[in-house]
Amino acid sequence: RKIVLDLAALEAIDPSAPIRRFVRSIIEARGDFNGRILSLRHDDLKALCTLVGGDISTGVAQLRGWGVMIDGP
Amino acid sequence: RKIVLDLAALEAIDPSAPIRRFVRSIIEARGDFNGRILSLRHDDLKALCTLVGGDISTGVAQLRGWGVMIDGP
Ligand SMILES: Nc1nc2c(ncn2[C@@H]2O[C@@H]3COP(=O)(O)O[C@H]4[C@@H](O)[C@H](n5cnc6c(=O)[nH]c(N)nc65)O[C@@H]4COP(=O)(O)O[C@H]3[C@H]2O)c(=O)[nH]1
Ligand SMILES: Nc1nc2c(ncn2[C@@H]2O[C@@H]3COP(=O)(O)O[C@H]4[C@@H](O)[C@H](n5cnc6c(=O)[nH]c(N)nc65)O[C@@H]4COP(=O)(O)O[C@H]3[C@H]2O)c(=O)[nH]1
Ligand SMILES: Nc1nc2c(ncn2[C@@H]2O[C@@H]3COP(=O)(O)O[C@H]4[C@@H](O)[C@H](n5cnc6c(=O)[nH]c(N)nc65)O[C@@H]4COP(=O)(O)O[C@H]3[C@H]2O)c(=O)[nH]1
Ligand SMILES: Nc1nc2c(ncn2[C@@H]2O[C@@H]3COP(=O)(O)O[C@H]4[C@@H](O)[C@H](n5cnc6c(=O)[nH]c(N)nc65)O[C@@H]4COP(=O)(O)O[C@H]3[C@H]2O)c(=O)[nH]1
Repeated sequence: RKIVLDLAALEAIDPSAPIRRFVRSIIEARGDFNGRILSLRHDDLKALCTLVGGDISTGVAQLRGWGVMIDGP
Repeated sequence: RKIVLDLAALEAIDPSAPIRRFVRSIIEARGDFNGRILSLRHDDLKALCTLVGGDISTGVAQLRGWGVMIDGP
């Protein structure tokens, strides 16, 4: 499943700072300044969940709970 | 270096059929029907060169010779 993040929702979640830094580095590597949405590789899920501080199921639950994942596992 | 292919130029090169099939599979996986240009991952270079029938330097030389690589190694 494609991981799709809602960038506006992400900005509003203070504790998501480590995720925002990761997202910012991908935005800059691409030059993708659409500002609304960012699709990431399935392979990035592990890194994202580690940055949230848990394993895959904890990380996905947290991202869902924050309302920042438009699409994902 | 990003690998960027010129899709119009590629269509005109008969012996590039294996490359065109690889490119078509990525276009369909993405739903990317812009039809002019396709950027591929640096990691795809090995697969591309194998499909051209050689190692990396032979494959890159062939893609350059055909005029289908807008940007690459
Ligand atoms: N639609 C689509 N296009 C793809 C995909 N994979 C690669 N590309 C295209 O191929 C270019 C080069 O990819 P790269 O060498 O892996 O080089 C990439 C990669 O190292 C990194 N990067 C970009 N997006 C992501 C991401 O979502 N996850 C990860 N882990 N790295 C990324 O930044 C570099 C530059 O990215 P771009 O400027 O976007 O440039 C990308 C993009 O135009 C894909 O799954 N879908
Ligand atoms: N996952 C995803 N990422 C997107 C999408 N639209 C834009 N991006 C990201 O935002 C960067 C800038 O896109 P751009 O200004 O539209 O301008 C783009 C576009 O006009 C064109 N381009 C280059 N490669 C491709 C390609 O493989 N497919 C398409 N459709 N356009 C490409 O060259 C410019 C630079 O492309 P990139 O190096 O790929 O860099 C792209 C890409 O990393 C999208 O729908 N999905
Ligand atoms: N080897 C190879 N495979 C490719 C390429 N383009 C697409 N794919 C395959 O097709 C799937 C869907 O690509 P997408 O619709 O562009 O959907 C992509 C795209 O929106 C975004 N993405 C991933 N990497 C990049 C990147 O380097 N640059 C940009 N701009 N977007 C990326 O994340 C989404 C999910 O990526 P994945 O889970 O990895 O899933 C990708 C990947 O398995 C390519 O150039 N080379
Ligand atoms: N800027 C940006 N937009 C995103 C992203 N994820 C989703 N979208 C939006 O949602 C649609 C599907 O994106 P995709 O799955 O990456 O699937 C994309 C992607 O695989 C590819 N694509 C489009 N533009 C580019 C580009 O500039 N560079 C590359 N590498 N691929 C592109 O063509 C497919 C269809 O693109 P669209 O019809 O334009 O429509 C795109 C775009 O409007 C993202 O990470 N960044």
